Amino acid sequence: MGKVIAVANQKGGVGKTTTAVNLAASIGAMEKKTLLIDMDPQGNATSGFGVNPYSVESSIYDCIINGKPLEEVVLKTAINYMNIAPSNIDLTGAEIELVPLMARENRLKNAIAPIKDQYEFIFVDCPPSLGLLTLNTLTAADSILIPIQCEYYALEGVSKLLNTIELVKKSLNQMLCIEGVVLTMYDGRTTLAQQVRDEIYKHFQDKVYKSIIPRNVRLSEAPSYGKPVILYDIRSTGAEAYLNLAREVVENAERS
Amino acid sequence: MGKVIAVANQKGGVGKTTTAVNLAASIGAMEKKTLLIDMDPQGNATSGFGVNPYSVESSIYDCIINGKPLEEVVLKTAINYMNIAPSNIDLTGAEIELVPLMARENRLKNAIAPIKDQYEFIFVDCPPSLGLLTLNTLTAADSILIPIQCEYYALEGVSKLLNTIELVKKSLNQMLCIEGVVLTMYDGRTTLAQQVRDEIYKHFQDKVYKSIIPRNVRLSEAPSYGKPVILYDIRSTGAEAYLNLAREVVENAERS
Ligand SMILES: Nc1ncnc2c1ncn2[C@@H]1O[C@H](COP(=O)(O)OP(=O)(O)OP(=O)(O)O)[C@@H](O)[C@H]1O
Ligand SMILES: Nc1ncnc2c1ncn2[C@@H]1O[C@H](COP(=O)(O)OP(=O)(O)OP(=O)(O)O)[C@@H](O)[C@H]1O
Ligand SMILES: [Mg+2]
Ligand SMILES: [Mg+2]
Repeated sequence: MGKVIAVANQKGGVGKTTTAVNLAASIGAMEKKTLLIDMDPQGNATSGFGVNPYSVESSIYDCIINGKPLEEVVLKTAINYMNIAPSNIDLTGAEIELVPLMARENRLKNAIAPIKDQYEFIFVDCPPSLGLLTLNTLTAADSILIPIQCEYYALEGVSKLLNTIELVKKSLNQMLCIEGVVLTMYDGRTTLAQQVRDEIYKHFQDKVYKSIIPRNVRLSEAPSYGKPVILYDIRSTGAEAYLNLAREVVENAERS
Repeated sequence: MGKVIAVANQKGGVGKTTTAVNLAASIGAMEKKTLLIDMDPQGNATSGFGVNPYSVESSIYDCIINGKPLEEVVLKTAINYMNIAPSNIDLTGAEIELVPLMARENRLKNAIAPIKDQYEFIFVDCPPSLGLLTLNTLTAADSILIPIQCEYYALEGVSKLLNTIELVKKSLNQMLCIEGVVLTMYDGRTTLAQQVRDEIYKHFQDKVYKSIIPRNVRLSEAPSYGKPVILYDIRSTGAEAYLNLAREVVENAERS
């Protein structure tokens, strides 16, 4: 039975897409059937696998707005056990188009239900906001994985994200819990990063993954080749960190 | 007559807030009457000046939704010639609340009109999306200043931003033009940054500011002290870069 994990944080540029792409690819490489859904109108997770969001005919937009079966939208990737449900430019209008629709927060959950059993893990990359696309994802998700950059503004936004999770739990999805918190773009040389890290450990304790993702240029180069980092440069510290994170995520899932 | 400049880019974490805060502060330090409006529900520009977005009684939300005069919301800052119109938690719901309202894209423009003459520069920090808050800002603005991080995903989003600017020009604000493009968090040691920089010069030519903002930890430390970088560490390379950018922005405005 597939576990649906939202990769979300309304703060921009904290590594949501980089985490969703590389975690899904790493777990796929461990031969666990994995799906990555791109719910961000920017389509970065889509292009992170070499798929052009501008040329994709149908996308997750058609599933949540027109009820198209998710199975018809899913594409294969260069990783055998991993598929992607791409985003395209139509998704930009979805936040406003969803407002008057029936069961507007449940559209993604209903789209995933028929295929949930075909995968062990389903990751959903979210846009940098707490609008209807992210709410749809938090309603469909079993848990949320929170990438946090060790910077002041990123720390500030955490309490707001936690409030939103509580609101979703109360009225849309009682099951939602925190899968884990991953520190991203970590540069241990700065005191700011250490101070923010300590704050996050105090707040989230054992929910913080042992694997910390270091700042590594290979992670930001990989998307320009349309590849996850394990296909672009498996020896890099970025690839190693995401493989370690993938092992932790899988172990936690198998234990519970 | 105040020049309204939107600081916008739907890509997250590219340095919009850091640019809006430090540019407004630097121009204020040049003794030009400056206003910074925080249109991002995250309230980072607000806390960048030491104001707590959770404790602010009235904010830009009251102006665009309830028609409260902007003058009643504006706060003084530690910089004499510079004021701020803060954001607060209410702004989170504004994107959805604006949908059914009359003249929903013109709410900010109408709020700014009565006080536009009191300032030489009015900067507006935008959230990382192309929703109604950003559309309100592009409708109210004379021009848009685009911070771009020299990374692949940030480059990918530029064509979408330019499309949106064209749409706004056609139907909401004929006057809107590009004020300039500023490269942020620049690390010249990586070939990726150089490649992306060259792409941006090719695309925007003389619209790209000569001042490039380097990656500088003092810029990310300053907000944790509630200060713009010129008050936190004026000798830093980050402060120097924003003072240079401020001079360019002022010179361009005085020339046209
Ligand atoms: N560990 C890392 N080391 C170096 N660069 C990184 C790392 N993680 C992410 N990046 C780069 O930083 C930028 C921001 O990351 P990313 O786009 O994944 O964040 P995001 O949270 O998905 O952004 P958005 O809020 O726009 O969706 C990207 O250009 C990415 O390539
Ligand atoms: N030149 C720089 N050097 C080092 N750190 C920087 C620089 N510019 C910005 N930062 C840091 O990078 C992070 C992202 O910057 P910022 O929050 O200004 O981007 P943004 O585009 O406003 O993000 P959002 O999309 O969430 O609104 C912040 O933690 C900020 O402190
Ligand atoms: Mg992303
Ligand atoms: Mg910002």
